[in-house]
Amino acid sequence: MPVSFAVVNQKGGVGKTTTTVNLAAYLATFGKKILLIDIDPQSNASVGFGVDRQKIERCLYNVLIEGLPAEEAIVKTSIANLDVLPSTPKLAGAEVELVSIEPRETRLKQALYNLKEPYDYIIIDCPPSLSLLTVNALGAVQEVIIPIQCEYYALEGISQLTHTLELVRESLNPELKIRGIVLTMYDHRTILSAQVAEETRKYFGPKVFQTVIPRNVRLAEAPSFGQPIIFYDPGSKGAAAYENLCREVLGDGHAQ
Amino acid sequence: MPVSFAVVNQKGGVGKTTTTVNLAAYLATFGKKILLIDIDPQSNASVGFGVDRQKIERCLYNVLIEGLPAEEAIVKTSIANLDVLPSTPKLAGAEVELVSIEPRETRLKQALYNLKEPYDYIIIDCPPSLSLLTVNALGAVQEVIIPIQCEYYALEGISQLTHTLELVRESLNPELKIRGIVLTMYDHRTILSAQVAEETRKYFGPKVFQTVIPRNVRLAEAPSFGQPIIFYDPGSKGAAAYENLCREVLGDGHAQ
Ligand SMILES: Nc1ncnc2c1ncn2[C@@H]1O[C@H](COP(=O)(O)OP(=O)(O)OP(=O)(O)O)[C@@H](O)[C@H]1O
Ligand SMILES: Nc1ncnc2c1ncn2[C@@H]1O[C@H](COP(=O)(O)OP(=O)(O)OP(=O)(O)O)[C@@H](O)[C@H]1O
Ligand SMILES: [Mg+2]
Ligand SMILES: [Mg+2]
Repeated sequence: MPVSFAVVNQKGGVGKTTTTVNLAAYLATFGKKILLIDIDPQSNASVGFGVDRQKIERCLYNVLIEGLPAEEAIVKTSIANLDVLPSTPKLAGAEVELVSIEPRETRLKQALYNLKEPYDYIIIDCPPSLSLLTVNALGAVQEVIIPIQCEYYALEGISQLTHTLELVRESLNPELKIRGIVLTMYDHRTILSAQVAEETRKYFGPKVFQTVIPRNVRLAEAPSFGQPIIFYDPGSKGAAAYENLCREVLGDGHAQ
Repeated sequence: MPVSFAVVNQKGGVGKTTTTVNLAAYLATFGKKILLIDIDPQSNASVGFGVDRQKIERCLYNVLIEGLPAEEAIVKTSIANLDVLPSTPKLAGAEVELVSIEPRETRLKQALYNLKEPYDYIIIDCPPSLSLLTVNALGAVQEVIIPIQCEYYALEGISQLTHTLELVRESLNPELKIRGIVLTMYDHRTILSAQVAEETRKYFGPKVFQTVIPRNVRLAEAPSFGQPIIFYDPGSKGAAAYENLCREVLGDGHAQ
């Protein structure tokens, strides 16, 4: 039974895709077999691994709406141990189409139940909304990882997010836990970052990962080359931070 | 007949709320009467003007779903000439509820049609999705302003956005135009910013505003004080940029 995470936060631009892509890549290089699922119609995570959306015929849309077996939409990446179940913009249509399919909240859970391939981890990149696609992701995983950008608006949405997790626990997935909170885009030069980090630790306590992801332009450059940071610039501060986060997630205590 | 804009981009965290709040504030101080509508359930724009969501009994949700007259949900801000039609998290429920109301795409347009107050400008802050709430905003305005963050993923979503605008023109609002593209969070130290700015100008040509909004931490600090930048730090680079943008929007050619 694979360990499964959804990377979720309805606030936009907080580092969900960057965290999903880079955590998945480091876990793969540590020898874990990874399935990354892109349930965001923007398909940034697919692009972040160099998947060409124009060439994709079958994607998560076909799995959720037409019942295509997940295996038939999964693509290999250039990274050993790392497969992607990609999305394309047509997934945006699934939001409305899912409303009239019963049961609409567990389509993804059912699709993953029948997966034959033995993955160690399944990681799902979510869109910036608490919509049916995100609910499908929350219904299909054991834990969530919540990136929080070190800025003011990012704090505002936390109570909405924890409320949604509560609703999902009551109706869909009683075991859903918070695996951890990742502070992202931390800028050591600004008081704002320090204040938000402090507030977040007050709210979530030990749930906040020790590793803090700094603002680092190399992380923003890597997607334009279709590569995770470990291949684009393994010596950068961004790469070191995501490597540390990976060690923390693995729980082997080697986080520096 | 007021001039109306929707500030829209389904990519998250690109500066939609920051642009809406600060453009509205400068237009108001230039003497224009402004109605800012917050159609994002995150209600960041409401918070950006110091609106206390806990104290709000009636919001855009009541207008869209229960047919409450817009005037009854509009609140005054501490800024003369600037009113806000706020949202609260319960607006997130409207996405699903709107699906079963006919006509579901023009609820906002109808609500604004009956407005008695003579506003010069109506500006709508949209959520990071191309959902029914965003479609309602696109159906209710004459023009859109599109903030584009100077980063790679922001470019990826442009074709999806222009495709959605096309669909809205065909079915809901034939006159919908692009008022302009605003380049945001431009960091003069990175090649990435320059590359994205160049690509965006290639794609949109003269539609890109001359004014480029720089990355400026004062813009990120201002919301925690419930103030637009003109009051929080009028001497900052962020304030100067939004003042220039306002002049460009007013079309008086004084943009420096
Ligand atoms: N630590 C970082 N330092 C610098 N830039 C970053 C960092 N993390 C992410 N970015 C950049 O910030 C932008 C937003 O990040 P990303 O797209 O991962 O957020 P997201 O939460 O997935 O956004 P959305 O809500 O649209 O899905 C991207 O351009 C990304 O490259
Ligand atoms: N020019 C800028 N310089 C520095 N920080 C900025 C700038 N513009 C916006 N920000 C900050 O970046 C974050 C994202 O901006 P904002 O919330 O306005 O984007 P958005 O597109 O409205 O996000 P969402 O997609 O969640 O609605 C916020 O924390 C904001 O304060
Ligand atoms: Mg993303
Ligand atoms: Mg916003």
